Amino acid sequence: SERTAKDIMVPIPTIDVNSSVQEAASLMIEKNSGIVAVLSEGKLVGVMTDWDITKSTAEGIQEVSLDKIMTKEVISASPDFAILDIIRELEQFQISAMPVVKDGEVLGKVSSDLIAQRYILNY
Amino acid sequence: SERTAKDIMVPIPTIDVNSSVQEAASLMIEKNSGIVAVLSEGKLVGVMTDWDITKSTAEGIQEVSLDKIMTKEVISASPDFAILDIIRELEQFQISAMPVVKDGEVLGKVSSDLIAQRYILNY
Ligand SMILES: C[S@@+](CC[C@H](N)C(=O)[O-])C[C@H]1O[C@@H](n2cnc3c(N)ncnc32)[C@H](O)[C@@H]1O
Ligand SMILES: C[S@@+](CC[C@H](N)C(=O)[O-])C[C@H]1O[C@@H](n2cnc3c(N)ncnc32)[C@H](O)[C@@H]1O
Repeated sequence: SERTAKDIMVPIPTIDVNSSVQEAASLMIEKNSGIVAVLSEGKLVGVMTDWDITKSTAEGIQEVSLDKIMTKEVISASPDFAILDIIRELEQFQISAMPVVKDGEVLGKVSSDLIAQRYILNY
Repeated sequence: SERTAKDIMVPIPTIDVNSSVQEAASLMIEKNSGIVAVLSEGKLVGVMTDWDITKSTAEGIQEVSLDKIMTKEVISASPDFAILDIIRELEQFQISAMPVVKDGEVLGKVSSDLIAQRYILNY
C-alpha cells in the first residue's frame, strides 16, 4: 500500500547555489517542477519555487545568486513519513511540495497535486 | 453545506491587460495569490500564475504586455459548480486554481489548497 513518502515521491530537480535566478527558472520550466532543491557542494542548502521567482521579478532583482532568494529552512520529509502527515505539513506551511531527505541526501519530492491525484479522485 | 464553488470561493486579484509582467508579479505577492485574473475593459481575457512569471523569467522576457504571457483559454467554474468536479478539473488540467465566473463577471477563485484545508484534513 502507498502510505509513506517513499511510495509516492518523484524526482526533484537540483541546482547549484552558484546559479542565476534565470537558470533556476529555466530548470523549473524544463523539468516541469514548481520546486527545485538548491545544493552547495552536493549538500541541500535550500529550496526555490516559482513563488520565489515571482518575488524576485516583483522586486526587480534577477542578477543575485540563489542564496539571496531561496528558502533556507527547508521543510522536508523522511522516506517513512506518513502521507497524512505530509498533507498536514503542506497545509500548515501553505506549501505545495517538499523534498524527501535521508541522511542529508535528497531522494525526491512529494507534492499536493500528486497526492490529490492518487487519493482524492478515488473517492 | 459547502458543496459548490460559491461556498468556498475567495477574492481573486485582477489586473488590466495593459500592465507589465513586473506589475503582475507585484500584485501576486502583495495579495498572496498565485493566480490573477487579467481584464481588458473590465472583461476577463485571461489568467496568469506564478508559473507564467517563471516562464517569462526563464526566457528572459519581462518587457512584454500580459497578453503575450497569459493563458487565454481560461478554465473557470460557475458559482454552482460542484466541488468534486472542481477538484477533477484542477487535476485534469494540472492547475492550482480557477476563477469563478457568472455572466462574464469574475466573482472570485477556488483553489486546491483551500479545498484541501477544508476537506482532506477533516478525515
Ligand atoms: C508559502 S509558499 C506559497 C505557495 C507556493 N505554491 C509554494 O509552495 O511555493 C511560497 C514560499 O514557500 C517556500 N517553500 C515552498 N516549499 C517549501 C519547502 N518544502 N520548505 C521550505 N520552504 C518552502 C518557497 O521557497 C516560497 O518562498
Ligand atoms: C499547467 S499549470 C502548472 C502548475 C501551476 N501551479 C499553475 O497552476 O500555474 C501552469 C499553467 O497553467 C495555466 N493556468 C493556471 N490556472 C489556469 C486556469 N484556471 N485556466 C487556464 N489556465 C490556467 C497558467 O497560466 C500556466 O501557464
